[in-house]
Amino acid sequence: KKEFAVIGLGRFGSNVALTLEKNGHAVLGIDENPEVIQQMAPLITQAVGLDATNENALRSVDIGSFHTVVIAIGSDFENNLMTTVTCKNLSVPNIICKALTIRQEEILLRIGADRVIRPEHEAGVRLAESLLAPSMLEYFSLGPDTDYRLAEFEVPSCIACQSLAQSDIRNRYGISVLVIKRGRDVVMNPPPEAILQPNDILVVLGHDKEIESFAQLN
Amino acid sequence: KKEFAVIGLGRFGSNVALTLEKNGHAVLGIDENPEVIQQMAPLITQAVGLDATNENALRSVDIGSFHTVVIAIGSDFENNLMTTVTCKNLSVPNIICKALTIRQEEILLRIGADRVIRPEHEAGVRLAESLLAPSMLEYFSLGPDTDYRLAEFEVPSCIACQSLAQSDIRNRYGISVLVIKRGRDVVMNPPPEAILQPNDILVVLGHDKEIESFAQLN
Ligand SMILES: Nc1ncnc2c1ncn2[C@@H]1O[C@H](COP(=O)(O)OP(=O)(O)OP(=O)(O)O)[C@@H](O)[C@H]1O
Ligand SMILES: Nc1ncnc2c1ncn2[C@@H]1O[C@H](COP(=O)(O)OP(=O)(O)OP(=O)(O)O)[C@@H](O)[C@H]1O
Repeated sequence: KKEFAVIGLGRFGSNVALTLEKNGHAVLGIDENPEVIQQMAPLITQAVGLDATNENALRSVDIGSFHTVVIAIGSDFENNLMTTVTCKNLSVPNIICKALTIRQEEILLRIGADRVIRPEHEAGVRLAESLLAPSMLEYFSLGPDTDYRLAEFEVPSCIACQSLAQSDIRNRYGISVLVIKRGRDVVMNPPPEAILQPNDILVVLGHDKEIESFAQLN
Repeated sequence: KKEFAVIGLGRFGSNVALTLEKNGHAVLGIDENPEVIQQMAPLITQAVGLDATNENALRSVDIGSFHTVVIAIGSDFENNLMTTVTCKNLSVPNIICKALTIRQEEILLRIGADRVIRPEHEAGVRLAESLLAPSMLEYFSLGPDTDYRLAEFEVPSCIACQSLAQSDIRNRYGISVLVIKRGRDVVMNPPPEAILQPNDILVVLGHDKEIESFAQLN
């Protein structure tokens, strides 16, 4: 099976297509705007101008032969919907859509989208979270059924130059230091006598609330 | 100092504002569209209708007293630019702007933005990366100066029911298993005899290339 097609080469769609191409995958890009096709044609494997709400046009590029189709049409929800329904009818196994609102997301999931992305909404939430805990450089949750997370911090200045044991992080915050990165070196399961130096990067494991308190240290 | 103001309450800006409010912070929201202000007024601490390119209007809400101002105006770059320059002149310490293109980002950084976000671009790259390694549930890099990363995977079926030692992950892939999560339980630094069960979540540390090979296992 061919891999990826992207319908709608706006900022979101074109970046999906370009990133896939950069990583060695052939992408079919579709857009009804000939200027967009002209711009994208030198940059992706195949760029075709057609109206994706037209089932015959989608058949003509054998859209059903693609494993994953990304439908990146934002501003015209009816176009987005029509295109999604058509791809579903043509048996595309994995359909990923952009949506602008949660109501649109619900509708798209109900009519056959496998996954829906709301770029502006997600970026707004992500920015707010980084403003709320600016010392937490990165993190991810260990799952939807748990409040454990892994998080990355620069060593807070108030514990720099202490040993891990002296800093007493586990007792004071309930979190565990899994990794210390210093420059290019990485120490896993650092021993209690390991000295925390300024600019070290710590990777810690703990519950959301514990990690949030630790994040307030800076 | 007051904390947060958001100028431009479109999808990106409104979600920044709402997430900050949900986490207990008072937000000043500014938008020139009275319908937007009417919608947002019940949801945030203060919603003011004004044209943010007007320096006197921004002075009237004491914008310089805010530590962080998010300028979430996308489609009119001149408005975005004017507002950014005005906030800079009024001594806002931390200015974060939305941009549509990398050229806009460069300009905004040069005229005083501390950070620039391109939501559609970043979402497109992020989606493509998740399509390229669908078994890698989450990850983060340990820094811009290293290719070490932490990543989260569901146990690949071909090694489920083996012990960590039998699976020989470290020798075969060069990556280290830091955490095994099973249901609600979390085991740090699992011993070699730990059995990997289907549905376990693994957190591993390794170089980008090693993690990418491990990601192909599913
Ligand atoms: N029926 C259609 N068939 C093919 N392409 C379409 C169709 N409708 C819209 N497009 C294309 O999809 C692209 C993105 O559409 P639109 O501008 O509506 O979305 P957007 O969400 O605002 O984009 P961005 O990703 O830049 O935020 C445009 O280049 C447009 O030409
Ligand atoms: N000069 C200005 N002063 C105050 N508000 C403004 C100004 N210019 C634009 N806005 C507001 O900013 C909001 C977002 O603007 P716009 O629609 O240009 O951005 P967008 O990037 O498309 O939004 P979204 O975040 O929904 O993707 C709108 O509600 C608009 O009224």
